[in-house]
Amino acid sequence: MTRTIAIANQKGGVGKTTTAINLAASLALAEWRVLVVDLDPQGNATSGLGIDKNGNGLFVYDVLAGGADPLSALRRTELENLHLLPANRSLVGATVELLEARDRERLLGRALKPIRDNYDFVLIDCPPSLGILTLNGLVAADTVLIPVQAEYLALEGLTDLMETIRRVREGSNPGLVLEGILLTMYDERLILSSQIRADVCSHLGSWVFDTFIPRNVRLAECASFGQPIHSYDARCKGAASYQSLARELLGRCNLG
Amino acid sequence: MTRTIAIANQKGGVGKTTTAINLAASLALAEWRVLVVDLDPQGNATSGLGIDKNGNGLFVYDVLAGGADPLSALRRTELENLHLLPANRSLVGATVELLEARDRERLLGRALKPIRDNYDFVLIDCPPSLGILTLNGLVAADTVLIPVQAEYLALEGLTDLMETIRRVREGSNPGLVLEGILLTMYDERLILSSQIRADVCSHLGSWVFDTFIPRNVRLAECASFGQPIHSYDARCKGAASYQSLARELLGRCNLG
Ligand SMILES: Nc1ncnc2c1ncn2[C@@H]1O[C@H](COP(=O)(O)OP(=O)(O)OP(=O)(O)O)[C@@H](O)[C@H]1O
Ligand SMILES: Nc1ncnc2c1ncn2[C@@H]1O[C@H](COP(=O)(O)OP(=O)(O)OP(=O)(O)O)[C@@H](O)[C@H]1O
Ligand SMILES: [Mg+2]
Ligand SMILES: [Mg+2]
Repeated sequence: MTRTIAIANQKGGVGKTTTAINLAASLALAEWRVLVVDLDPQGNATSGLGIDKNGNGLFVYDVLAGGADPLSALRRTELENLHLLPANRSLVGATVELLEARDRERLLGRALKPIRDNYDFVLIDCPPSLGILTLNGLVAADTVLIPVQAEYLALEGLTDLMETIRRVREGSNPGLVLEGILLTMYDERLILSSQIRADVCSHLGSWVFDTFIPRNVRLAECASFGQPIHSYDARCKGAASYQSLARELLGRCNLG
Repeated sequence: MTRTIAIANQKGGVGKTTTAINLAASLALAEWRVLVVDLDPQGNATSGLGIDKNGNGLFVYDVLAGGADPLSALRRTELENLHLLPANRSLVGATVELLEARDRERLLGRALKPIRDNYDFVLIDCPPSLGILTLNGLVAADTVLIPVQAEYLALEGLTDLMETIRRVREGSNPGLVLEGILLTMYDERLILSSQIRADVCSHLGSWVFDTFIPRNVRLAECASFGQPIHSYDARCKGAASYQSLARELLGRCNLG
């Protein structure tokens, strides 16, 4: 039974892409079959997995707006069990084009249907907005994983995001539930980090993953080499924290 | 002669809002009259300047899509010379509505015309995307200031942003030029920071501000108190770096 998880937060720079890549890699290394869908015109998940955004081949734009076969747009990555549906700048145009399509928020869900069963997990990396692309991600997903940077401005947008998820549940995707809230870039030396953690836990309690991701420069460095953290530095705190997240996620799905 | 500066970068979390608020405050403390325009539905510049996003009164959405008088939407802040055109979640709806308007990318420029001459500087805080709101910011602006986090993923989007600026210059705003590239969250202890700085300087040389903004938790903390850094902790490195940026900016405009 495939589990499709949208990784979303309209606040920018909170660790959506870093989580999509490294959670996917942790699951793939544990022999689960994983698909990452890059839904951000920036294409950071695409380059972070070592795929050339300016190269030939099909991208998610061709599948969403051009009706291309999703199977022909899939890319292999350096990890056996990890495939990618890549994105690039062509997706910028899609935001206007998708708005004019019928059933515009269901295009991704429809495109993934023929390929979804080949995977145990599908992780969708959403852009930093609540526009039509993120809406497509939320409608196509079973659950939503929300990375929250342990800083004040990242807390601000949580209510808007929860409101959007509620509306998607009442409208196009009645089965949508929260997978969990993941604290990222947590710096144990800072009072701010522990204050935010206390705040998030008091409001959202059991939704907050026990695992939190520490601030760790190796996670920022690995992106420039197009590698998940496990290939770049498997012994660092960043790699360990994403593996612990994968174990916790599997435990929540009774798959561990 | 008013100078309108769009603070833009589609990469999320690179310090756009933190720069808009604290550069504006530094200029206002030096007796320049400054207007901050919050163009992000997240409304982080609005709350970062202590204004209630859920309160009464008019917001930038009412001015852009509802034809309200911009003068009646302006808010005072705790700093005498600093006014704000606030934003809130209502702006999310505008992205669809603005797309259907005639001259859709000129709406902000037109709205600012009657009030712009009351200020020496207008700083526009753009959302993390290259959509219709950022386009309005670029068309309304004289120059663009691009905050770049000293990390790899923030470099990736620079070419797309420069391409977008070039197209706006060839289309709706022939006078648009680059104000400069500002390195943010620079951590002198990390090799990654100095590598990125060397990379940016080799490609963009004289466009890069001499001033860079160090990573400084006080800058993250002050946002939760709705205060610019100068009111929260005037002696920290964050406050000093934004004041040095203001001086450098004034020097570039021969206003120092
Ligand atoms: N735990 C971490 N420790 C240190 N740096 C991190 C960590 N997680 C992410 N980063 C870095 O922080 C920046 C923001 O992360 P990332 O790009 O994954 O966020 P995002 O939410 O996907 O951003 P966007 O909103 O632009 O899509 C990147 O430069 C990334 O390399
Ligand atoms: N120099 C700095 N040192 C430490 N933290 C910083 C610094 N500048 C910004 N921050 C923090 O980093 C986070 C991102 O900054 P900010 O929100 O200003 O970026 P942004 O580009 O406006 O984000 P968005 O793309 O969501 O609009 C915030 O939590 C902010 O408080
Ligand atoms: Mg991302
Ligand atoms: Mg911002």
